[in-house]
Amino acid sequence: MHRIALVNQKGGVGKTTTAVNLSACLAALGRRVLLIDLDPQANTSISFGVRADERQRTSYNLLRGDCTAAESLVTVRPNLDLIPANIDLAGAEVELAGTIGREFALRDSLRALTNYDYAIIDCPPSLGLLNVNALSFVTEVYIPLQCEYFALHGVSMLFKTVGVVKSRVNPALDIQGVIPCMYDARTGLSREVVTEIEKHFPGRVFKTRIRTNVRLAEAPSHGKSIIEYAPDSNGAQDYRALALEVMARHGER
Amino acid sequence: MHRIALVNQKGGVGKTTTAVNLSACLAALGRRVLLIDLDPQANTSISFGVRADERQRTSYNLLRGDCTAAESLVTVRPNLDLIPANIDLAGAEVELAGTIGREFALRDSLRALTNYDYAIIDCPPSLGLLNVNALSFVTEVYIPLQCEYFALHGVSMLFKTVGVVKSRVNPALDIQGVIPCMYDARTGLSREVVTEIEKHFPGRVFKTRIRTNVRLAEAPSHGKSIIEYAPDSNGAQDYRALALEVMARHGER
Ligand SMILES: Nc1ncnc2c1ncn2[C@@H]1O[C@H](COP(=O)(O)OP(=O)(O)OP(=O)(O)O)[C@@H](O)[C@H]1O
Ligand SMILES: Nc1ncnc2c1ncn2[C@@H]1O[C@H](COP(=O)(O)OP(=O)(O)OP(=O)(O)O)[C@@H](O)[C@H]1O
Ligand SMILES: [Mg+2]
Ligand SMILES: [Mg+2]
Repeated sequence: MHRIALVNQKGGVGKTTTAVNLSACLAALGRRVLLIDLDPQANTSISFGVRADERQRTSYNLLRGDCTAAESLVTVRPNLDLIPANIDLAGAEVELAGTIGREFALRDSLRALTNYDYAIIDCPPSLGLLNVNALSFVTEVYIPLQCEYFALHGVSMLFKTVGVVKSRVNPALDIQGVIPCMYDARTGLSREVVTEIEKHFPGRVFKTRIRTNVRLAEAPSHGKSIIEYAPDSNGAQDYRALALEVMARHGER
Repeated sequence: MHRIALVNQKGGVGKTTTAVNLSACLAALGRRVLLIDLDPQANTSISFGVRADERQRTSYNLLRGDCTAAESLVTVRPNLDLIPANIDLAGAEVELAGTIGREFALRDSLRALTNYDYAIIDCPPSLGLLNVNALSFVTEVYIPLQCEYFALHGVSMLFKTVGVVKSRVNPALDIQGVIPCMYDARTGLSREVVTEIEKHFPGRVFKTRIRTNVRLAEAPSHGKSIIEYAPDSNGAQDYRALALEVMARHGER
């Protein structure tokens, strides 16, 4: 099972949009995908129409050991299971703070789930305990980067966190990919930013640029992925292309 | 002196772009503006070309009492003084955590600075001690909201924080304004989102919509405000209109 975390402590850069649509495209291409919402804002869950406010079997309950992974699953599409989040997760960082081995709450809770080709985690915009749990479970970090002037600011803090987790807790962890998001093809700014990103991450930046496309912003309000909502849009084309690129990197297809 | 904090714990919604350009427009219209960068990412400072990494007189030093407010000022434009930030500010939350009266570090450090019409604070995307310091100093909260589906998610957390500061620490504090940012005039989504926002904040949403305009994203890389970089652009028009609306609300002009 390939384990991927979508991480960037900056907000609004495309983590959720990528979690939802990359997962949907991989599932549509026949891969079995486990999508884990680890953000108290639960945007990934809401994007699939899963409002888990009253639910007692979410990623929060999983971290606390109140339920099993199998109990927390919601099948949202063929080949696509979701572990949803809700606002209770906001308390998890404080509640787990004093626990021994608190970085491994997620990893330990997911031991029994191996029946997938991909596990993909949508992370909150921070570098706290929820992110550390994701980083202690996965082997691959993909960084969605917004193609704008400040895109690379703060990336060194992310590197530092990944480095600490790798050296102390999870030697298999690596920053494997950078996804250029919100790419505005009409202007020079996005192109300059991507050139800069490629200098910092040689060989790791995905060839696929996710272009700005209002369909991607509209789809969540309909509870649909982009390939259902607007299958011919640029957004759908780009995420299908990204899914194929991700599979190729894993030697599939 | 009118004291305004630009607050929203979500990232990438337009706080910095508004801090920079609203301040620049107010200054150009003859108001004396004190702009305070309270974000360790220092995007507001960088947008004016002020890289304060080595500087020992920043908002961080101010909070710790290492320098006076007057010593921390940088005049970036006529009528516009900046108190810059740098990454050291990331440590402030932890360092001040144990201090008695830690919410008042900013307020107390700014007592001597009254020679301005407006003090405007750019806040980081969080609800921690830096934000609490801003909220303990100002009387007005403006919330920049990105005109997208998830705009109102999480706003209740912001309300809660403002409410706690108001009741325990700063009775004069109020959420006075909501600024619709990144408004995409070509699609229905932004219009629907603003209608929703106006239901939640009757009478407080600014009439000015800040439309998406790539010039606003380009200007920071040139160290310029939008009215210098692209004075005829939609971005410049919208921020000038917002500045006039802000002044009208304060009975000016
Ligand atoms: N390529 C795109 N084109 C148009 N809109 C986009 C695109 N990618 C994302 N968006 C929109 O931008 C906003 C932010 O994106 P998203 O929620 O994916 O970011 P995020 O990194 O998950 O944010 P957060 O840190 O708050 O969780 C959303 O409204 C989303 O619909
Ligand atoms: N109206 C607009 N049109 C086009 N781009 C915009 C607009 N407003 C902001 N941007 C761009 O969107 C990105 C995020 O905006 P900004 O930095 O102002 O948000 P923020 O709320 O300060 O983010 P953070 O929480 O990370 O500090 C920046 O690259 C900015 O240049
Ligand atoms: Mg998200
Ligand atoms: Mg900012």
